[in-house]
Amino acid sequence: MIDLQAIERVFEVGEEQVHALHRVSLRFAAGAYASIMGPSGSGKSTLLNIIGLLDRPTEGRYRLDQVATTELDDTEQARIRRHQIGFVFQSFHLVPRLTAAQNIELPLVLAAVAPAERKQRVAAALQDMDLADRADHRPDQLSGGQRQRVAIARATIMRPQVILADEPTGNLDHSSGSSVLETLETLNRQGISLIVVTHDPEIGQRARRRIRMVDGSIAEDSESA
Amino acid sequence: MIDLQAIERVFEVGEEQVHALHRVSLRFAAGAYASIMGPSGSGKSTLLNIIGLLDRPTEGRYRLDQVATTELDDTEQARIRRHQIGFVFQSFHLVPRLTAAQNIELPLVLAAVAPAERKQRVAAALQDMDLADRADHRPDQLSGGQRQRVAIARATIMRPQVILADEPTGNLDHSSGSSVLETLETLNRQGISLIVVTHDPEIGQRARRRIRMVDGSIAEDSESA
Ligand SMILES: Nc1ncnc2c1ncn2[C@@H]1O[C@H](COP(=O)(O)OP(=O)(O)OP(=O)(O)O)[C@@H](O)[C@H]1O
Ligand SMILES: Nc1ncnc2c1ncn2[C@@H]1O[C@H](COP(=O)(O)OP(=O)(O)OP(=O)(O)O)[C@@H](O)[C@H]1O
Ligand SMILES: [Mg+2]
Ligand SMILES: [Mg+2]
Repeated sequence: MIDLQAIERVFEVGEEQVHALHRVSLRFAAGAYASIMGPSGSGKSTLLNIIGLLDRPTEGRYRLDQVATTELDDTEQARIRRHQIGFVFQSFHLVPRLTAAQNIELPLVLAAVAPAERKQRVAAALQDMDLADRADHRPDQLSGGQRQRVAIARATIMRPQVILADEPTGNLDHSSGSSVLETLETLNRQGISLIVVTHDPEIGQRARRRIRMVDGSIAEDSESA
Repeated sequence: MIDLQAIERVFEVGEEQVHALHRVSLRFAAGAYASIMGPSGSGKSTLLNIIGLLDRPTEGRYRLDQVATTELDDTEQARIRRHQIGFVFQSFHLVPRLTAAQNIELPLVLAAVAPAERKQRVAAALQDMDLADRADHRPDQLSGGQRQRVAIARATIMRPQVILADEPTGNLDHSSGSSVLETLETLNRQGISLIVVTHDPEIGQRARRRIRMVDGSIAEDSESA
């Protein structure tokens, strides 16, 4: 399903080179449930961005569902990303002018889903994320944790094949965080691959496979242990 | 030092009224160290914004260091805010065009501190936050936790009388989170009032006074217990 081979990611800042990912090789089967943990700056978001086709590796190859994505151009990558991947961003990236409901609805609109069905699916997602009474609030009228839940609902509304969640509970209290994880785990039980980046060991331990990064490399991987 | 009396904060969204804060009365002495915890949406950021003079209550009074702030106009409030308060935002609010070092330096520039002294203080702050090797990165070239540490360094560089930190460790691993708290606690021991909003009970327990909010009201306050 997800097959990363010898991935390198180097960023250039002026004269400096930052080796954000080094020799990363990982494979995930369809329906996998993995967590990625590690210190701040260890490369977790960079890795997730590459898996999510939001960034390209400097070296190495990435196959998604048998497709050699590294050989596709940006338009083709964007198409795959839109249809197959749901991404929960560490900084949410909600559309400021749209309400919570409209933000969640956006992928359905872009996929030309019929209005009646969109309405019903958005209502279900709002209910599931405990946001029904905040449907008409714009992001600046929401709390940090409410924005996070909007981002999660938007990433999952299309039932993508792969859900990538970057710190999905960072702004949530224990109870909202568990609730959100349960929603993601329910989707995983239905066959959706789930990769969660987290700093919270309680969240990380819930995954069947636990990966730890240090300084851009994979330091531990419970699957190969 | 901080004296809130019968604070109400109502937001209006279309026809709807959101009672984000209800009957909040709290007093903090100079040098206090308090944590505020509670469910997502319970009013923690709203309360912190009012204390930080970033927002005004709908009703009630707020005295900061004997000054009846609620009676000041926006310019006067902004002046007090700039000189007396350091605010770490839940969503960081860094200046995108400036580097980490320049973001941290900004309050010193605005306060007309001499260049040589600015340079030295920024270098110390970068060192303290483990960001020395990221000084020239702009926010989009930093990890989530690195941005968070820049926000903390910027909020503390002026040695304000009051530091208000909204989820300062939400994007940090355990070890960086502790390190950041130690920096804030060192400032508190020097006499600076410190109020930390957090979802992490380990962080919340470190405070001498622990406040819990539910649905816009103070549900528990260990100081009055
Ligand atoms: N666009 C960029 N340009 C330069 N350096 C970058 C860029 N993006 C990330 N970096 C650097 O690459 C390293 C890895 O960043 P990444 O965001 O993947 O870390 P992370 O593990 O997600 O950290 P956190 O837990 O703080 O979110 C960091 O040291 C960061 O400064
Ligand atoms: N500008 C606004 N307009 C309308 N409602 C708002 C506005 N800002 C906040 N709210 C609402 O007020 C309530 C309190 O928000 P606040 O941001 O203070 O919560 P919080 O305790 O910080 O939550 P979190 O832990 O998720 O960050 C929330 O239900 C939120 O939807
Ligand atoms: Mg990250
Ligand atoms: Mg908040």
